[in-house]
Amino acid sequence: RKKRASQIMSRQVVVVRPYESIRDVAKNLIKGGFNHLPVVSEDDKLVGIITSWDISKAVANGLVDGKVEDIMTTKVVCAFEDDPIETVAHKLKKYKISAVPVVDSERHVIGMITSEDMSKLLAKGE
Amino acid sequence: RKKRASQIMSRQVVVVRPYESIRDVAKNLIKGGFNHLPVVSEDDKLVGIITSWDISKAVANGLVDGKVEDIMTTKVVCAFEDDPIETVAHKLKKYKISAVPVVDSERHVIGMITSEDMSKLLAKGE
Ligand SMILES: C[S@@+](CC[C@H](N)C(=O)[O-])C[C@H]1O[C@@H](n2cnc3c(N)ncnc32)[C@H](O)[C@@H]1O
Ligand SMILES: C[S@@+](CC[C@H](N)C(=O)[O-])C[C@H]1O[C@@H](n2cnc3c(N)ncnc32)[C@H](O)[C@@H]1O
Repeated sequence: RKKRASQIMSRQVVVVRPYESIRDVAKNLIKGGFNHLPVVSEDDKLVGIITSWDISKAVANGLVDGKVEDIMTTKVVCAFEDDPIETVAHKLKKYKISAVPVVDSERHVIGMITSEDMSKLLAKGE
Repeated sequence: RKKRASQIMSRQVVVVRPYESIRDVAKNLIKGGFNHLPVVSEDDKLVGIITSWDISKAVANGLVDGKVEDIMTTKVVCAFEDDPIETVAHKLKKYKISAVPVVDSERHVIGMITSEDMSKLLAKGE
């Protein structure tokens, strides 16, 4: 009965690398229609997260010609596949964030949960 | 028992005008720590919405030197004070958006609800 992260996470996750340009990341967000992108290293391990908020910050500071690694957040709040939904919601609330990557024991990204996914659980008929 | 929009909306809403610059809007989003800003006319009526996603789109298209009215969304999905929470969640899901302004009968903005506010309702202890 109790829903877990694996049941609501999106599994088709687009990732970016630290050396990519902010402009290319912006194009990825628009093409995908989402706001968050996990940043992974050469061996596909999670090393950061970059969001449309970070890109807005780059605009505010006149830094849009930079790279992902210049503006990404490195201390990433994550979720695990079998986290109960209440735990995921608690993490979003505590850190005032709108998405958490779901990682496996080796820190590979296996999914993404956004506050929009959480809100869908409250929509009528759910 | 049934929660309504008025109970979870934030009431301190920062608004912007159509003629303001994209750079100034970005500064507003960063200062406030949020992603959405309602756009209002001279007589404080809702005429659009601009988000960090729109700013990312401006970065993708090389348009960051423009104005709010160049990139804002004009057909705004809104909520009303006595909308049940399920209705608000349904609107967010249907239009694939992460926030709705709450307006009164004269289209004045009296609050804002984000998918983060919705997600908080699922956090343990709620
Ligand atoms: C603190 S939030 C404030 C705005 C809004 N609450 C949101 O989440 O977009 C924005 C910052 O949170 C960071 N962030 C987003 N998701 C994160 C996560 N899962 N772990 C750590 N930081 C994250 C972003 O990189 C960005 O710098
Ligand atoms: C379609 S969503 C896709 C990304 C993500 N779901 C989000 O909401 O940020 C992004 C677009 O939705 C628009 N938008 C956000 N809130 C809206 C609302 N309440 N009514 C109409 N459009 C809205 C923004 O202006 C932006 O152009």
